[in-house]
Amino acid sequence: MIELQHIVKSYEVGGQPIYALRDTSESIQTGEYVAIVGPSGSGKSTLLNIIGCLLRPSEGSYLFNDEDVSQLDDQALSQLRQHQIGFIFQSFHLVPRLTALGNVALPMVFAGIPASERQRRAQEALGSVGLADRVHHRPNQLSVGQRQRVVIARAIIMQPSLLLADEPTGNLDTHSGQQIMELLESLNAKGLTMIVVTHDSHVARRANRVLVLGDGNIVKRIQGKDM
Amino acid sequence: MIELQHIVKSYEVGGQPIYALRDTSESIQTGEYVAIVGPSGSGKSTLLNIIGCLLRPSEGSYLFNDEDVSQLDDQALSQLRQHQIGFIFQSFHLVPRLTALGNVALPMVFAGIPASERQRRAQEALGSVGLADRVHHRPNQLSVGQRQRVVIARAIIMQPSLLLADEPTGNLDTHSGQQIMELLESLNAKGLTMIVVTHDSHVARRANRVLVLGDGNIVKRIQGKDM
Ligand SMILES: Nc1ncnc2c1ncn2[C@@H]1O[C@H](COP(=O)(O)OP(=O)(O)OP(=O)(O)O)[C@@H](O)[C@H]1O
Ligand SMILES: Nc1ncnc2c1ncn2[C@@H]1O[C@H](COP(=O)(O)OP(=O)(O)OP(=O)(O)O)[C@@H](O)[C@H]1O
Ligand SMILES: [Mg+2]
Ligand SMILES: [Mg+2]
Repeated sequence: MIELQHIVKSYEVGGQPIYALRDTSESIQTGEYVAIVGPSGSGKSTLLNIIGCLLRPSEGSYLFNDEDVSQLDDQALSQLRQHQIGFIFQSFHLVPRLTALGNVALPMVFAGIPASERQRRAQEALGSVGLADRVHHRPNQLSVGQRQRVVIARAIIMQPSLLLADEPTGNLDTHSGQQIMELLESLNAKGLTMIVVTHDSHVARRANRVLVLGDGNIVKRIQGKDM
Repeated sequence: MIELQHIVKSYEVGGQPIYALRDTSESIQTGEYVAIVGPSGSGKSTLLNIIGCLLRPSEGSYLFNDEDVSQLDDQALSQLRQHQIGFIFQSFHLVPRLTALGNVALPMVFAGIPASERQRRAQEALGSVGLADRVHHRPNQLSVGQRQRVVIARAIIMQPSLLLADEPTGNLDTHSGQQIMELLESLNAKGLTMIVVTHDSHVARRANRVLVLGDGNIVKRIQGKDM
């Protein structure tokens, strides 16, 4: 499903080059459950954003289902993201003036789904992440962990084929975090390809395999049976 | 240092009362190191924000160093926070157009400290959280864990007498998280009173004692020796 070849991502700050990712290559098969771990600043979010077509690499090629992503214009990329990819952002990106319900329903608005169906599905998704009694709260009327769960519900509402989760349990207590991972793993069991960036070793060890990043490189690959 | 009596914090959403904190009472002595744990949405950030004089309770009294906080106007509260309290926010609150250096220096600007001293101390503080090579980056040029570390450096730069940390290691890998907690504990050893909200049991068990929140109440108090 995902074929990365010699991906580089660099920036320039104060005239100096900064390498977020250096020559990264990896294949991820449909239906896999891959965890990405590594120190703060090692390039995990950068890698996930490139896979999610939210960031263009500086060098290298990315084939998504055998299609060369660099050949797609912004409109085509946006369509691809909308229909195929669910993204749980590390910094949320919720709409401040919409309620939890409105935020979760937003992808369905873009897909032209009628209002009554949107309401029903958003309500159900929020229930599945333990927020049934917070559906009418706006983001600033929610705890940070509750906002994170709204982001999770929004990411899975369109039943994407690829789920990219950047620290999905980072602001959750152990119990809530486990409930979330069980929910996501049940979706993976039904065929959802899942890539999870995490600092939590309990989350990482539930994946099929783990990519360990260090200073912009994949420094280690661990197979499920070796964890 | 901190005396909370029958603190209640409630909101109204859609005509319904929401209790973030219900009848909470606790004393915290100068120099203590207290952890606050509990499920997502249980009231931890609300409690910390009231202690930090960022949020006024709906009911109850709060004495900070024997002074009734409810009798202080906004100007006096702002002075108190500026000079005595360092706050590591769960959602950062960095200034987007300032660099890491500028963000860390901001409390010193308010205190009238001269530019050369601000530069030197901000540089040193960022070095102590592992960001020596990121000082000129703005928040959107930093990873989320790097932003969190800028927030930590900013919170300790004015050598406050009380440090309030809301999930200080939430976006950090285990190693970076340990380095941060060792830094904060070294300050506690020198007399800094510290209250840390955390979902990480490894962080919680390093405190003198732990308050366990549940649905807006302190449901359990654990002494250091019993952890
Ligand atoms: N402005 C508000 N209006 C209405 N309800 C609110 C508001 N702020 C917080 N709440 C509610 O108060 C409760 C406590 O929120 P708080 O942020 O203190 O939780 P928390 O323990 O810090 O959670 P987390 O671990 O997710 O950060 C939550 O259920 C939240 O929905
Ligand atoms: N726009 C940018 N300009 C310059 N440098 C950047 C930019 N975005 C990211 N970086 C740098 O690239 C590196 C990788 O960032 P990335 O966000 O991928 O890290 P991460 O592994 O997700 O970290 P964390 O665990 O803290 O979230 C970091 O050192 C960061 O400072
Ligand atoms: Mg990241
Ligand atoms: Mg909180």
